[in-house]
Amino acid sequence: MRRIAILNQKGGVGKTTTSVNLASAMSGAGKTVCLIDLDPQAHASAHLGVTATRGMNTMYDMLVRQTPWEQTRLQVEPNLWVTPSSLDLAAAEVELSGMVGREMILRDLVQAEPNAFDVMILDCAPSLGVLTLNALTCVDEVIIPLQPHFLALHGLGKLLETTSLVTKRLNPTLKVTGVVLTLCDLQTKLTHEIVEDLCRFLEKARGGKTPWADAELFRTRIRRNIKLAECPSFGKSIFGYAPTCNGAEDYALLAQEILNLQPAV
Amino acid sequence: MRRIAILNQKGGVGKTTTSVNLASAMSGAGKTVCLIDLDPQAHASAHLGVTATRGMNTMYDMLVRQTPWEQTRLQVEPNLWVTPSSLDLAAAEVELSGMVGREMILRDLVQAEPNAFDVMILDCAPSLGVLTLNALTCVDEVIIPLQPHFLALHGLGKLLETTSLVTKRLNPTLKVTGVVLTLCDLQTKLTHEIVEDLCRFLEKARGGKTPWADAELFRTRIRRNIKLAECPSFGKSIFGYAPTCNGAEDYALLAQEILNLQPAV
Ligand SMILES: Nc1ncnc2c1ncn2[C@@H]1O[C@H](COP(=O)(O)OP(=O)(O)OP(=O)(O)O)[C@@H](O)[C@H]1O
Ligand SMILES: Nc1ncnc2c1ncn2[C@@H]1O[C@H](COP(=O)(O)OP(=O)(O)OP(=O)(O)O)[C@@H](O)[C@H]1O
Ligand SMILES: [Mg+2]
Ligand SMILES: [Mg+2]
Repeated sequence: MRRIAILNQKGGVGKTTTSVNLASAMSGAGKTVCLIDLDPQAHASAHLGVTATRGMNTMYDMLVRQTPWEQTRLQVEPNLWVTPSSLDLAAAEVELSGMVGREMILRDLVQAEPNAFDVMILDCAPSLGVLTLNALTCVDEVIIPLQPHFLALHGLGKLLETTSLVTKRLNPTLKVTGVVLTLCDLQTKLTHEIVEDLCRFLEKARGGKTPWADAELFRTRIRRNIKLAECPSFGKSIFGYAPTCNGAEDYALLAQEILNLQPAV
Repeated sequence: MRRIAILNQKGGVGKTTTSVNLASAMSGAGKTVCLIDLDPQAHASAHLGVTATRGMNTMYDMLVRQTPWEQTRLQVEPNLWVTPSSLDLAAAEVELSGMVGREMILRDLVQAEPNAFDVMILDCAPSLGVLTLNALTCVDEVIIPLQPHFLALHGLGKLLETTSLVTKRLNPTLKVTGVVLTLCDLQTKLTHEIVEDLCRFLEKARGGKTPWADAELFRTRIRRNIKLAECPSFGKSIFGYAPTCNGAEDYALLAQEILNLQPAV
């Protein structure tokens, strides 16, 4: 099972949009996929029309009550399952702060079913707290959505530093698979400057010992497309809402590029 | 002194862009302004060219060591001061979790100098944790930047609920002054739908007992404008970088609209 976290502590760079549409594109290509929502905002859940109701098990139950993964997921499309989040999850940061090995709770629950799916994708909150540490400890790969803006690039150093700490102390096999440009206006000067900065940075790190030594800038870039902002209100991925628009084309290409990168683990 | 928090736990809706450019527009209009950066990403600080160095007092010192406000601010423009943030602030969430009255630390430090400035503006992180609670406890007004997208509107209920709890338990005079539409593409159907939903919601609440009963949707809307995304890389507000562009016009208008709303407290 490939285990991928979609992560960037900068807010609003397209983490949820990428998680949901990547999961849907991969399940459309015949892979069995589970999307795990680790954001208390529960936007990945809402994006696929899932709202946590009383009695339904969510991510909160997994982390705070160690409810097995099997009991917290729902099927939403033929090959796609979702483990929903809820607002209670916001309390987990403080509730878990005293627990032994608090960063490893999710890893242990996922490892109980190591081949439950072909791919597992985790949508993270805009922070590097205990929820995100649980994600980084339980996956093998990180994909970083990045809007080609200065403030988004500014935080990349801290994000990579955190993955490096997790590799040293919690999860030695963790790697950054790549960075995907999102919300792209391909013509602007700013985009070119940011892309140049980023390529230079990744080039310099190549072959070193860091978790991002083999990271690449994905060839597929996600163009700005209003239909990607409209589809969450219908509880559908872009493939269920507007399957022929630029957004669907870009995410299908990105899914293909990621699936071609590695043999299924 | 008017005390305003710029707040929305949804990521990437323009909190930092609004805080910095509003502060700069108001200081340009002759008001003395202090911008306080409560986000561990320290983007408001970076936007104005301030990077916390060793030995410099930051927001972390204020909250964890109760360093007086006077010792943590720097002047960056003729009428504009900044209390910078730093990455250490991310640790404050757990470090403060056991402290008595942890939400009131900032309020007490600011109340030691109740008339230090005409206006104080707080930029918040994309979360509703202890840092944001400190902001809500120490201000009188909340301004909510909102991108007219479904996922941004989705979280508004939780944000308002949190302001209501703060009003009940920590800060009885807290009010939501208004919502400002940011990153606006005025032509799209989605914007019209979101604006209608929002107006209907605010209309229904009018005259009630909630902190948002008098909240309005500001007439000024902030249009999408690439220069607003370029200026942070020069360490300047939009007024220092491109004073005649749409972004500068929109934020100058918004500053006027807010200053006209209330007599200076
Ligand atoms: N390529 C795109 N074109 C147009 N709109 C987009 C695109 N990608 C994302 N959006 C919209 O931009 C906003 C931010 O995206 P999204 O919520 O996915 O980011 P995020 O990183 O998950 O945010 P958060 O930090 O709050 O979790 C959303 O309203 C989304 O609908
Ligand atoms: N009106 C605008 N036009 C174009 N770009 C904008 C506009 N407002 C903000 N931006 C850009 O959009 C991105 C998000 O804005 P910003 O960082 O201010 O949001 P935020 O809510 O503070 O994010 P976070 O949740 O990470 O704190 C930034 O790269 C910023 O430069
Ligand atoms: Mg998200
Ligand atoms: Mg910000």
